[in-house]
Amino acid sequence: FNLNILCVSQTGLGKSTLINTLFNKNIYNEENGSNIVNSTTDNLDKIKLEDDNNTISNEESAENTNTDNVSSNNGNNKHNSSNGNSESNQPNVRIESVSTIIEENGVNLRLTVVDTPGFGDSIDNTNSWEPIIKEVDSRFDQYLDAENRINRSVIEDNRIHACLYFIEPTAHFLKPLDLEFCKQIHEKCNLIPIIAKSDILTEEEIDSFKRKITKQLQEAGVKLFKPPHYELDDKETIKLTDELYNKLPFAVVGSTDLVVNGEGKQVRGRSYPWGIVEVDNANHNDFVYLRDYLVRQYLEELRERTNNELYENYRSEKLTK
Amino acid sequence: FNLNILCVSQTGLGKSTLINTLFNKNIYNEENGSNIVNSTTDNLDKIKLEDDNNTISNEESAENTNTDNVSSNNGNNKHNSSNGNSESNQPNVRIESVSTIIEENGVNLRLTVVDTPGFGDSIDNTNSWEPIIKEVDSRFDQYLDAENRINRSVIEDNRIHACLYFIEPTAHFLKPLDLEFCKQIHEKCNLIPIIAKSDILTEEEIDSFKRKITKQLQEAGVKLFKPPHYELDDKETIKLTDELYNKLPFAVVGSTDLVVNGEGKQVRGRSYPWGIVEVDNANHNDFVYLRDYLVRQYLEELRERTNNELYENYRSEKLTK
Ligand SMILES: Nc1nc2c(ncn2[C@@H]2O[C@H](COP(=O)(O)OP(=O)(O)O)[C@@H](O)[C@H]2O)c(=O)[nH]1
Ligand SMILES: Nc1nc2c(ncn2[C@@H]2O[C@H](COP(=O)(O)OP(=O)(O)O)[C@@H](O)[C@H]2O)c(=O)[nH]1
Repeated sequence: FNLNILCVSQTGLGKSTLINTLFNKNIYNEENGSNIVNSTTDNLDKIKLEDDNNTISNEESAENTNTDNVSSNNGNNKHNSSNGNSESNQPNVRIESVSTIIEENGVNLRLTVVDTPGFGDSIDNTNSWEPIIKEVDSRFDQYLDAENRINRSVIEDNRIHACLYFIEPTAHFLKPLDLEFCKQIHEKCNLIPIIAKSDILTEEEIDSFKRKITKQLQEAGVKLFKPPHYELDDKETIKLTDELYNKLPFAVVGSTDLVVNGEGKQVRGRSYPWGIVEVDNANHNDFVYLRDYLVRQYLEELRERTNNELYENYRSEKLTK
Repeated sequence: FNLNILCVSQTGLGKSTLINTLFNKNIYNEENGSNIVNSTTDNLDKIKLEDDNNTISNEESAENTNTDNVSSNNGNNKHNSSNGNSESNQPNVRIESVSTIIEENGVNLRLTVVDTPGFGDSIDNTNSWEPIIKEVDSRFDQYLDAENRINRSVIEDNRIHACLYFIEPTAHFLKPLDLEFCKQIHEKCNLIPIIAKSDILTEEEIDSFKRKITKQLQEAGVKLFKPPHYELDDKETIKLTDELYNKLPFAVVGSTDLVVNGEGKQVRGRSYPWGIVEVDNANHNDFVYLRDYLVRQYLEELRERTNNELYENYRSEKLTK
């Protein structure tokens, strides 16, 4: 089973922590059996080779990480000269992927997390979504090629099954970059937006922020991933699915640190002078709902919608061009 | 006594809340006797007139707020066309000022807070500091003109006495825009950087973040406001001054809401499911230190350094050009 998650976040929103929290493992540590690859669009064949061998030299990949990058520089060099700080002035979005084996409910899951360091981090972030969209498209293309071969017995599915988009917890509204990215991605990937580091918001602030975000996304015509209802679903199941969907965007907290909570129990959380935020406590944040949505309940649905709807749309658009 | 504070922050970092917390008054509410003016550089004469009359029509100024703006558009319209969202793509930094009377220690203080809505909020924030630097310079120019008049008996001091710079609490490092702005402003204003919404950070994260920020600022040659030592200061005073300075950037929390804390006492704070952050509790955040630094202990020092050092440098540079 493959699960390929695209994780889009500006630096500092707790992305690495959240991924490790979701899978209960430090997936960015190669000693845990992870392959770290700098998978810019040129390298996709290299990933495929590594998947077959599963023996990429960790030294070599660790060297490559962070040095290879796809710059979406607009060629607007006049910006650079006014500033002397050309590297950080223009968007410099890199695509990095980490693959590892996760055990989920006794099943081995081959997880790949595709990260986008540099997104939203520059002074000028114009078109910073382009390398990311390119990455998603190239994974569709790779699948298209594989489908067209004579021997199709085993096709590696490297397509993105879900996009986790990290929203900064300003408590006001989505920023222009957030909206632009969501509009670019939602018809190519199952989009699951989350409010990052939501322990900065009170319960009322979370409610009002969620309402504003939902309204902005609706007005922009952005579709979020919604698990389908099945004919044989009972009322309870349908109700649960809808309740989960209505919690979007999930307001989450991530932590792999263990702390002792008010009841003396050791839990994952963050310790402040005024109290302990518990990751797995549904009264403290939506982490458990995100985990159910993305990892536990709807893996099949995420993959099916990718294959039957998102990939098919891409394919027919490409073939009719 | 005039105190003019320049408040530079991207939207959503709690700027309005913090200002109201510092002065224990909703200064943005005109019913509290505030003058709200959209003081772009063209309007500085208008402010002066209003100060004299103190009767600007509140309806008119409320209308003007948010409609007048100084765009630091680089004329790079090719960005706009690729995006269809031209307003938010380019920097659109407005200068707004709010003036009000504050009573501090039995003394009436004429406070002016100059805000910079739009700073850091666009997809492309190149040169978004320019309208702000222009504002600071034009206030120096206004003072220069007043000094050159024949009748100099009363000079209104509209120069910026302190710049409060809001750092996003990512816990990683200063962003390129932060560094660029600090480099542009520190030789024109007393710079006091703060980590906004610091209740998102644990105590260890605050310590390590402060160390990184301090290092980055030092390496960039940025000077922060440091109260001087006086000959007659005793050891204790010198020690306290240095301790305050060493807490920079202050990691603050703002709130005008009253909540009941663990001891049943009514305090200003934020109420979370896992506990209450208290604004005025030095164990919870640096608010009381910021308040001492900016409002209680060093008003004279802030004004003196502005007059004797920052303004003098500006004046001699201008006159030697
Ligand atoms: N308040 C808060 N801090 C978090 C959370 N998750 C991570 N952090 C902290 O944020 C900082 C950056 O986290 P990291 O995962 O490295 O962020 P990344 O740059 O997005 O990968 C670290 O100090 C984390 O401990 C969260 O849910 N809430
Ligand atoms: N966690 C946290 N939230 C804050 C703090 N100060 C303000 N807020 C909240 O952040 C949101 C935006 O505050 P506001 O003052 O309007 O921000 P501004 O856009 O920078 O003026 C509001 O929901 C505030 O209650 C703080 O110190 N910590």
